Amino acid sequence: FNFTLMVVGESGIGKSTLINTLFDTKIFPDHEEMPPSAETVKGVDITSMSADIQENGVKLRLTVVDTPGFGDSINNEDAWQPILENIESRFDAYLAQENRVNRSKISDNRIDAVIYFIKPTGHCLRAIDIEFMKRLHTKVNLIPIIAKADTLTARELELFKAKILADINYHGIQIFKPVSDEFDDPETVADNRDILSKIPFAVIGSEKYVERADGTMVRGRRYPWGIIEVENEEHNDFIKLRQMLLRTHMEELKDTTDMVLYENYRTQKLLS
Amino acid sequence: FNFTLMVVGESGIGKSTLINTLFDTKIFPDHEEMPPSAETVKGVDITSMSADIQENGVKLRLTVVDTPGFGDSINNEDAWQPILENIESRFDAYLAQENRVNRSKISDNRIDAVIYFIKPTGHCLRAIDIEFMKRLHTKVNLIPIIAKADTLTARELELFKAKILADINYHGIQIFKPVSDEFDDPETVADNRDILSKIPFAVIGSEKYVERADGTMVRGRRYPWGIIEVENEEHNDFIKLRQMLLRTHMEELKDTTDMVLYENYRTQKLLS
Ligand SMILES: Nc1nc2c(ncn2[C@@H]2O[C@H](COP(=O)(O)OP(=O)(O)O)[C@@H](O)[C@H]2O)c(=O)[nH]1
Ligand SMILES: Nc1nc2c(ncn2[C@@H]2O[C@H](COP(=O)(O)OP(=O)(O)O)[C@@H](O)[C@H]2O)c(=O)[nH]1
Repeated sequence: FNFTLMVVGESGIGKSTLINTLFDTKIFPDHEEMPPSAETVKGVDITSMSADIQENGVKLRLTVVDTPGFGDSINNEDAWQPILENIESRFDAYLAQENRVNRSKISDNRIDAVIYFIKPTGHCLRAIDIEFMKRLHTKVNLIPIIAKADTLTARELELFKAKILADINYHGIQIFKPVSDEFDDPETVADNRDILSKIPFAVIGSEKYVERADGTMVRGRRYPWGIIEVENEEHNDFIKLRQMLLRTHMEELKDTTDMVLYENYRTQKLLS
Repeated sequence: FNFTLMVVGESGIGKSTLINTLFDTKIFPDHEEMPPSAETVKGVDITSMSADIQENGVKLRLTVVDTPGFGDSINNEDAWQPILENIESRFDAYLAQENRVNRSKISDNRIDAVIYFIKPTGHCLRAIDIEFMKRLHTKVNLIPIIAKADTLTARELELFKAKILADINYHGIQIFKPVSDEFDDPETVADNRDILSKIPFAVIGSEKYVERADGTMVRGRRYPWGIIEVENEEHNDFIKLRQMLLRTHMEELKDTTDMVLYENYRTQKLLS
C-alpha cells in the first residue's frame, strides 16, 4: 500500500510536529539550529521523506512531501508555482509510464492529498491561502486544517471554521469532502456526516508525552495553566483527521486522485 | 500628558485585543464582519484612535496608531514604507512648528513607541520582521513582543526569546532597552535589570473575564484544559509590559523620541 501526502504551510506552523504525531514515527527530523545569518530569500523547496509504517496490521509505504519556504518570503507571489509544478510532474511521470509498451511495473508517486495548514488567526483566510487553494484544488485532494488549534477557544474555533467555509464557498474552492452513496453502511454514513460537520479540522500536534494528573502519559503540551491532550477529542480534531487519513478514507483519497483528478489532467493534456 | 503608540503586526495577531487589555478601555472597536468578497489587495492603512484614560490618578491622552494591512498581502515588499513615511511626516510636522515664530502651542503627535507583534512560531524571526525593524529602528523606539504567547510552552518561549535576540543582534537592530545610570535608585535599577532579562516580552491579551476555580473573575481565556490568566506573571509578561509602558518608562520613551530620535532626524534633514 502506497500513500503520498504533501504538507503546505509557512515555517513554524507545526507541519513536522503534526506529521510525526499523526504517524507516530519521526518522519521529519528535528529542525536544525538556523544561525541568524541564514537568508530567507530562497523561494520554495520540494523535499520528500518516506517511511514504512504499520496501520491496523497493514503495511504502508508512506511518503511525505514537504514544501519548506512556502509563505516565508516577503514577496510570496508565486509561492504556489513550484508546488503545482511538482504535482503536475508526478502526473506526467505516471502518464509516461501508462503509455509504455510494458506496463507491468508502474510506480505511482502522485500526490494523494495536500494538507494545507491554516494559521489560527481567528479572522478569515489570508490572500495567500485563497490564492494557493484556487490554483491547486482541481489538481489534488485539498485537506485544509486549522493548525495550532490550541490558540483558539472553543467559541473562536466555531466562528473561525464557519468563516473559512464561507470564504472557501465564495471562491468556488473544492476541498476534500467524503461522499456517501446508497451502498455505504450506516457506520460509514455516520462517519461521513461527522467529518462534514467538523471540517476544516482544528488540530494540535505534539511529539512529547506529558503526565496527566491521574498519572497516565499522553501526547500533549504542558502549560502553567493546564495540559493539552492531542488525542482528547474534547481538545481538538486530531483523532478525526487521523482516522480519516489512515483508516476510513485513504482509499477514497487514492481513488479520487487516480480516477478523477489524474484523468481530468490527462484529458486536458492530451487535448491541448 | 500625551502618549502616542503605534502597533504593527499582521491581521489576527491580537493587536486590538492587547491594546484594549493594556489600557482597560475599548480603544479598538470590535472588528467588523468581513464578507468573503473583501479583497485583501489593499496595502497598508494608517488609522488613529484616541482616548482619555487615567493611570495612577494621572490623566493621559493616549493615541494608538494602527497599521491594518501590514503583512497581509501576498507581496509585502514595501509594507514598511507607509509606516516609515507616517513616522517621518510626524517629525516633519513637529519641525515645521518648531520653526514658527510663535511656538507657544506646539502639538506633539510624534510616535513615542512602536509595539511590533512577532508571530509565535517558535522558530526564528521572519524576513518581514527583520526588514521592518531594520528600516525603522533608527527612527522610533522599537518594542518587539511575542504575540499570543500562550501558543508556546515555557521551554519553547525561552528558546524563542533567545533566538529572537540573537537575530536582532546579528542584524544590528536597536530595540528599546531601559538604561540605568548612577543616579537611579536601587528599585529602578532592579526594574531595568528585570525588564532586560525578560525582553522580548511574551504577551497574552484578553478582553473577556473568566471565573477561576476559586470564584474570582480574572481577565483570561478559557479552554477545555485550563484557564489562561492575562495578569498572572507565571503565565506571561503582560504585567511587565504594562508597567514599563504606563508607569516606569513612559517618560524615558518620550524623552528618547524627543531628544535622540527626533534630533537625529532633524539633523539629517537639515544637512541634506
Ligand atoms: N501551540 C502549539 N504549538 C505547536 C503545535 N504543533 C507544533 N507546535 C510548536 O510549534 C513549533 C514549530 O513546530 P514545527 O513542527 O517545527 O513547525 P514546521 O516549521 O511547520 O515544521 C515547535 O515549537 C512546536 O513544538 C500545536 O499544535 N500547538
Ligand atoms: N491564543 C490567543 N488568542 C488571542 C490573544 N489575543 C487575541 N487573541 C484572539 O485572536 C483573534 C484576533 O485578535 P485581534 O485582537 O482581533 O487581532 P488583530 O487583527 O491583530 O487586531 C481573536 O479571536 C482574539 O480573541 C492571545 O493572547 N492569545
